[in-house]
Amino acid sequence: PTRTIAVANEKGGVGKTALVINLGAALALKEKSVLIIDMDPQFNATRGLGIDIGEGALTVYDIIMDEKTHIVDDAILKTAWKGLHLIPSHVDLVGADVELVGVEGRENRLKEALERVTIRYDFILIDTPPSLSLLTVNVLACAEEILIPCQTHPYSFDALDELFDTIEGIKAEINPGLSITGIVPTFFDKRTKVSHQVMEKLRKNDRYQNLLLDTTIRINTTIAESTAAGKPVIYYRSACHGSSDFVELAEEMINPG
Amino acid sequence: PTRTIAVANEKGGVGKTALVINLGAALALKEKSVLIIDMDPQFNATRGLGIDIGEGALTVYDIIMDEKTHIVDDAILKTAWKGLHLIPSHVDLVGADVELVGVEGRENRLKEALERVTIRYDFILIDTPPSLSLLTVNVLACAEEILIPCQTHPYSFDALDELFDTIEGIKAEINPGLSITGIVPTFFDKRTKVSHQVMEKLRKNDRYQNLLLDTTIRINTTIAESTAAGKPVIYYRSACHGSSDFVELAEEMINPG
Ligand SMILES: Nc1ncnc2c1ncn2[C@@H]1O[C@H](COP(=O)(O)OP(=O)(O)OP(=O)(O)O)[C@@H](O)[C@H]1O
Ligand SMILES: Nc1ncnc2c1ncn2[C@@H]1O[C@H](COP(=O)(O)OP(=O)(O)OP(=O)(O)O)[C@@H](O)[C@H]1O
Ligand SMILES: [Mg+2]
Ligand SMILES: [Mg+2]
Repeated sequence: PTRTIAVANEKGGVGKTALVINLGAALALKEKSVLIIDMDPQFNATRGLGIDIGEGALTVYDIIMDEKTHIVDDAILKTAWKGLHLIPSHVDLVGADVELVGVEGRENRLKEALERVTIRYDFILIDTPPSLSLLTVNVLACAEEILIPCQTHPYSFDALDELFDTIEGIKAEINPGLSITGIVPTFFDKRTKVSHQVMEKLRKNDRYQNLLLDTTIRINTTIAESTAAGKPVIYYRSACHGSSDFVELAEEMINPG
Repeated sequence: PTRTIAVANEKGGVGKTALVINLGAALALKEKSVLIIDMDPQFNATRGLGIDIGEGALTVYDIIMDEKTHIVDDAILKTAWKGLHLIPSHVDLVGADVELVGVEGRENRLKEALERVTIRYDFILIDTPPSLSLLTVNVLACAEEILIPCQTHPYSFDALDELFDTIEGIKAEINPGLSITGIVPTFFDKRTKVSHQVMEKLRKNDRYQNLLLDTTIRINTTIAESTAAGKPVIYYRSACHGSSDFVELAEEMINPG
């Protein structure tokens, strides 16, 4: 069965988009078929995959706002890498929250759209914006799993409680099938005190300790460089920390310990 | 006259909160009176200043949502450092966008509240969430200046165009007095190609090149460590890159080159 995974943390800049692009590419490298859905109005996942959507191309905005007309498969783009597809985002998505206020079932728009996808994927990874607004709720309403990148900095750790509360609310009211697959520490720098402090806090916390994945994504400037090249890091420079960490994460996702 | 300065960039994690807290503290060190306003529902500026608001304390949510009753001065807290005051944020602020939909003049709620502040400040610095939603529009509607932290990473540079377009829209329709004081490069790491690439792009771009401030905030893990201690970095460790960069920025703000 397809694994639909939301990647979310309302704290900004913790590595959500990096995780979606690079885990997606690493899974495709292992012969999995992967669909990335970019639900961030800043369309960083679309940009980071080197995709420049022309005028008139279908985006995730169209499939959420306009239920009946669009054939969702038409919005799916092939990336430059085998097995890695994308439904791109668009800046117009920023208006969806307000445009859908008061609309019945607005939290299930993405879920209904994805039910119309006819292509079968092994993994669907969904990037979210840095907030717990309607766009993120739409993603949590349709995903079965959620992967939480946690930058090893204090503010990112502090954001987890609110995120966990929101997930419990979604489970209770909208999507009982949603479960947390794990917390992935990101930007880990073994030279800094703050990284070790936050890892320690994650390991000691009753709510989070059993959800910590084995894989940690280390700080690695090659990951940032690869976004300028519009490539996943494994195709930008395969021999770097970033590439090996995301390949390890893909293995852990396929064969949980 | 008081300088009211918005610190904004819709890209997440670029150093907005770090700028507000640490520039604010450095200005107070130079005998300026400073009010920080935390307009992020994740209340990182409140946390980073070591403030734990008790139940029932007035926050920026109260002064925006409930115009008539609250005396805004009552929401102002003193921090541990002379000359540095704060109007704290609260998680309830996340609902303001939707709660104010359709309300006449909702974009000017913060502006009207600030007009009722009786204490005179030299600087008012306002932290914003990573989006261009109603909360950020409220801040841009009342500020005269905007300071834009730009992480020296590609996505942060890419976010500038949309931000500049939004600012032009606000100037045309809501706040003709708003002007961009400058772009502050952040997380600059002289060892990495990506930092130099982005600096080069900023210097070559017609729209941004004349707005680049002289001061660059270098990457410095002590800044992240100081947030765990709930202190501005100049009071956490005065002899580090972070402290000297923010002191330099304060000097540049007081005496523009
Ligand atoms: N492990 C890492 N090491 C170094 N740089 C990284 C790492 N992961 C991500 N980055 C870079 O740091 C920046 C922030 O990461 P990214 O944009 O993926 O975070 P995000 O959570 O998606 O941000 P937003 O909240 O704005 O959506 C980007 O420039 C990215 O390329
Ligand atoms: N120059 C710097 N060097 C190293 N770390 C920094 C620097 N500036 C900020 N940080 C740290 O990086 C993280 C992101 O910065 P910060 O939270 O200030 O960004 P932000 O733009 O306010 O994020 P958000 O979009 O979530 O509001 C924080 O943990 C912060 O302490
Ligand atoms: Mg992102
Ligand atoms: Mg912030």
